[in-house]
Amino acid sequence: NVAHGLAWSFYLGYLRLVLPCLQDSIEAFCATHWASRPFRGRGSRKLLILVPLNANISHKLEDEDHNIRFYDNLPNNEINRAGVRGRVYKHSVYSVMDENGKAHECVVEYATPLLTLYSMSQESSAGFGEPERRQQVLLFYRTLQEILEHSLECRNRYKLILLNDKHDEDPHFLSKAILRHLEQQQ
Amino acid sequence: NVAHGLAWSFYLGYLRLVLPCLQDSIEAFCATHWASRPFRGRGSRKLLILVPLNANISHKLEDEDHNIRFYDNLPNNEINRAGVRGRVYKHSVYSVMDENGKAHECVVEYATPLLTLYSMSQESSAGFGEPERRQQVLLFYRTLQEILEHSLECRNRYKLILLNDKHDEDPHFLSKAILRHLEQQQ
Ligand SMILES: Nc1nc(=O)c2ncn([C@@H]3O[C@@H]4COP(=O)(O)O[C@H]5[C@@H](O)[C@H](n6cnc7c(N)ncnc76)O[C@@H]5COP(=O)(O)O[C@@H]3[C@@H]4O)c2[nH]1
Repeated sequence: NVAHGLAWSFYLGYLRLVLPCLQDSIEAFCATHWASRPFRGRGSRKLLILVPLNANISHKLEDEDHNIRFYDNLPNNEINRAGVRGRVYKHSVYSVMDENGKAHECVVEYATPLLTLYSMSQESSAGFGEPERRQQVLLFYRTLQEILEHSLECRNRYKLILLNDKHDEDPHFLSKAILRHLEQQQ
Repeated sequence: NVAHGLAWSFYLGYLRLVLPCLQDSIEAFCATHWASRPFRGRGSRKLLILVPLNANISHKLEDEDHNIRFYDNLPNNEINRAGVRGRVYKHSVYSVMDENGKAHECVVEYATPLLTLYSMSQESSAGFGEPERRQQVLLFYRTLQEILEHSLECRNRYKLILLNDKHDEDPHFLSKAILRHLEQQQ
């Protein structure tokens, strides 16, 4: 079950390493961006992880929805990993505009392992096709949810956002989905 | 089968992205390190990927064998991936000394997904234990070998080095294993 292993890999090789220092990174970021005062108001200090059911992932969020703009990257985090000296882990900060034109900053990215699920479903030799892919995305989501709920290093530092692709024709589908989740944390 | 998905993920989400520009990175590296003349002689211009059967991975190769020294990192490669702007991919160059005291430079690292296999075998809720782990490492190695042999982007740009941990007591086991593989390319 590919999704099971990818969820564990995402947790063990990434979330468990980066979430404990996310708060500090955001604070360092706010100190160097004091003029524009990001992360005030409804902005979230958790890592928002987007999980689209169709595993259709963009490399730039602003390509999905013009109410989303790339703001800047958080400071780099360097960790020695498996022979790579100072491997870089970083997150991007986006500014998301609501219907009143107000901007909210958040640290958001897609769950990268979904790119693997998508590509595997396109490679005949990889062993599964498009019909199984949706199943695998759901299994990934549920496995990850389960792992993260029991993780001390990750607790309260993330938000998993499952995106139902049925509303894809709405040009502001993504910003609205993100804003709904930001609101829920008040 | 966790190892199957991890091998595909390692190819689709990493090797397929970085191997095509490895040669250029090494050339840029040699241009900025001209005084010490690295990669002459027996040094390899392929990515050496270490696959230890026991999945026991160090974060710094020099901790494993004092005949190995960290030389420097190749230039960073920045790619926009799944919402992370300019995600950094880099490799470390090591200097490996042979029995005659001669140094050979190479780009080498452990296969990162083995860290996931190792950690999963330690987590009771992940679904497999130490006895299955060796099987999974072999499956990972064979699947990866199969994928890479059929890959146009990766052909001739890598070398998979399966490390049998039976010789772990030899303090120069790792440098000798690497040098054997460098020799094979003449
Ligand atoms: N040596 C090495 N250097 C790299 O830069 C690198 N980047 C990825 N990988 C390995 O390739 C495979 C595919 O990567 P993917 O990005 O889909 O999944 C990644 C990704 O979803 C997430 N992750 C890891 N590092 C980052 C990162 N810097 N930024 C965002 N996400 C990351 O966590 C998963 C597991 O990571 P690793 O367990 O380090 O091994 C990966 C994986 O086996 C790398 N391996």
